[in-house]
Amino acid sequence: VVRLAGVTRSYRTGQVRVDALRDVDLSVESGEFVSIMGPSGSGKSTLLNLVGCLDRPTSGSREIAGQLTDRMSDGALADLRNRFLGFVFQDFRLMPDLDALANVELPLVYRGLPARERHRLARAALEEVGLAARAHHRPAQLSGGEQQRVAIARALVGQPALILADEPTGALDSQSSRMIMAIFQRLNRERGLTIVQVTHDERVARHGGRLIRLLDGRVVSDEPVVER
Amino acid sequence: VVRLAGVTRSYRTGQVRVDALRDVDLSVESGEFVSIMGPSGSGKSTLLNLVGCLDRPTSGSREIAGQLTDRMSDGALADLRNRFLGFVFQDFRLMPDLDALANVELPLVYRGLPARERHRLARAALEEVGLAARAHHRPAQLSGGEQQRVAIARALVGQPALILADEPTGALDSQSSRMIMAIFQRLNRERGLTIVQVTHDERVARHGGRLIRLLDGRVVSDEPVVER
Ligand SMILES: Nc1ncnc2c1ncn2[C@@H]1O[C@H](COP(=O)(O)OP(=O)(O)OP(=O)(O)O)[C@@H](O)[C@H]1O
Ligand SMILES: Nc1ncnc2c1ncn2[C@@H]1O[C@H](COP(=O)(O)OP(=O)(O)OP(=O)(O)O)[C@@H](O)[C@H]1O
Ligand SMILES: [Mg+2]
Ligand SMILES: [Mg+2]
Repeated sequence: VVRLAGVTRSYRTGQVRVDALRDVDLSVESGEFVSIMGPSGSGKSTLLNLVGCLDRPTSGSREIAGQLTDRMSDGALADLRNRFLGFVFQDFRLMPDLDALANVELPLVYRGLPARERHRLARAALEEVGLAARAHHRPAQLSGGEQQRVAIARALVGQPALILADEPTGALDSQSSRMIMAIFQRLNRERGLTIVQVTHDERVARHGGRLIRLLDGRVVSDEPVVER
Repeated sequence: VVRLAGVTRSYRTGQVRVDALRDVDLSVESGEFVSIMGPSGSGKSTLLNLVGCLDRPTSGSREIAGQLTDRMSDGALADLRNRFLGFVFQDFRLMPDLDALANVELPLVYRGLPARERHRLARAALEEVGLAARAHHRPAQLSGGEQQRVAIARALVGQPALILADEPTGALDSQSSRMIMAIFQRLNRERGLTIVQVTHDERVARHGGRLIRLLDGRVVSDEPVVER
C-alpha cells in the first residue's frame, strides 16, 4: 500500500540546503503496523508527510494505494488522501473555530455524507477516545491531550485504509496512551487498518509489528518487533 | 517564590461549568525543582498558567516573586512575567514570521537590550540546546523537537528566577530529553533557578526534587523525589 523508491526531500533556506530525507526506500504492505523512531530532526515527519501525499519528493518515485503519484495533480492527491488516508499531525492541526465534534466530522463533510450520519459517526469516534463530554469545546477550550485525542478521532472517523500518526501519544499520560494504542491494535487486527506511526516512546513503538529507525534522513535499521 | 491559597479556576462553556482546578494550595520555595504529573485534562496546564500569571484564578489568592497579584493590572502582570519568569508552553507558541534567533531574542527585546547583546545571548541559548545551525529557520522550517528546543532557549535566555515548563520534552527523543534535563538540573543547582515542570514522563519527573500529582483539578499527592 506504500512504495517509496529512492525518495529524497531537500529544502533550501537561503544559501543552505537541508537534506531532510536521502535516498529512502520503503515498502509497507496492507495490514502492517509500522513504527518509525529516530532523533529530533532525523526526517520522521518529512517521511510521514511524503507517505501521506501532503508533500512531494524532491526526487524518487512513490506509489500509494496502488497509484503512482508522480504525475498526479494537487486535486487528485487531495482526493486520494480523503479516500484512503487518516492523518494525526505532530501539532494536531484542528480548526480553531470549530468545536471538537465539527472537527471530527471534517473528513466526512469532504465526502458529502449527510449531517445526521456525520454526527453519528463523529460522536462514536469521540466516545472511543473518551471525549464525549467535550464535543462542544473548541480547541482553545481543550487540554493538550484532549486536542490530540480529537485529532486521532478525526483521523479514524472515515475508516481509512492507512493511518499516518506523528507522535499520536506525545501529549498523553500513560493511561490515555494505553487507550489509544489499544484502539490502534484493535483496528489493525480486526479491520486490517494499515498503520505507520512516528514515536519517541519505545513502549508505543513496540505495539507495532515492525520498527524502522531514521538517522540524518536515512533508514538505518528496519526490524520486526519480536514480542507483540 | 510561589504561593497559591485556595485557588480555583472554572470555565463556562454554554450551560456547563468545567472546574479545571479546585481549591489548590501550593507553595514553592526559591531553588526548588518541582514536577507535576496527572492524567490528561486533570488541570496541569491550567495550574501552570496561573503560577505563570498568564491567567487569573476564579477564586483564591496568589503571590509570585513576593508580590500579591490579586489587584495587579494586566500591564503590571506582564512586567512581572518579563522580569522573573520564563515559560515553555505545551504548544510552543513561537512567532511564525520570525526565525529561531529572533524568537529567542523576544524576552530581551521587551527589556530594551541593544541588538548586539540580544544576538549574543540568543546565539548562546540556541547553542546550548543544539540548534546553532537552525538560527535562521522559521518555525515552519523546523521539526517538532527543534521548535520545542527553540521555545526552551527563549524561556532561558533572560535568566529568569522561575521557569514554568509544560511538557518540555514532549516532542523530544531520549537523547534530546537528556540534554534538556541536564540543562535544567545544572541551572537549578548552579544558579538556583526555580523550576516547575509538567510532564507525562516519569524519568523526566524524577529529575526534580518534588513530585506533585493532580487528579480532576485537585492535588492528590505531594512527595519528595527520593533518589536524585
Ligand atoms: N478555555 C476553556 N474552556 C473550557 N474548558 C477548558 C478550557 N481550558 C481547559 N478546559 C478544560 O479544563 C480541564 C483541564 O485542562 P488542562 O489544560 O489544565 O489539562 P491538562 O492537565 O494540562 O491536560 P493535558 O495533560 O491533556 O495537557 C480539561 O478538561 C479541559 O477540557
Ligand atoms: N520547510 C523546511 N525548510 C527547511 N528545513 C526544514 C523544513 N522542514 C524541516 N526542515 C528540516 O529538516 C529536518 C527534518 O525535519 P523533520 O520534521 O522531518 O524531523 P523529525 O524527525 O520529525 O524531528 P522531530 O522528532 O523533532 O519532530 C530538520 O532538521 C528540519 O530543521
Ligand atoms: Mg517530527
Ligand atoms: Mg496540558
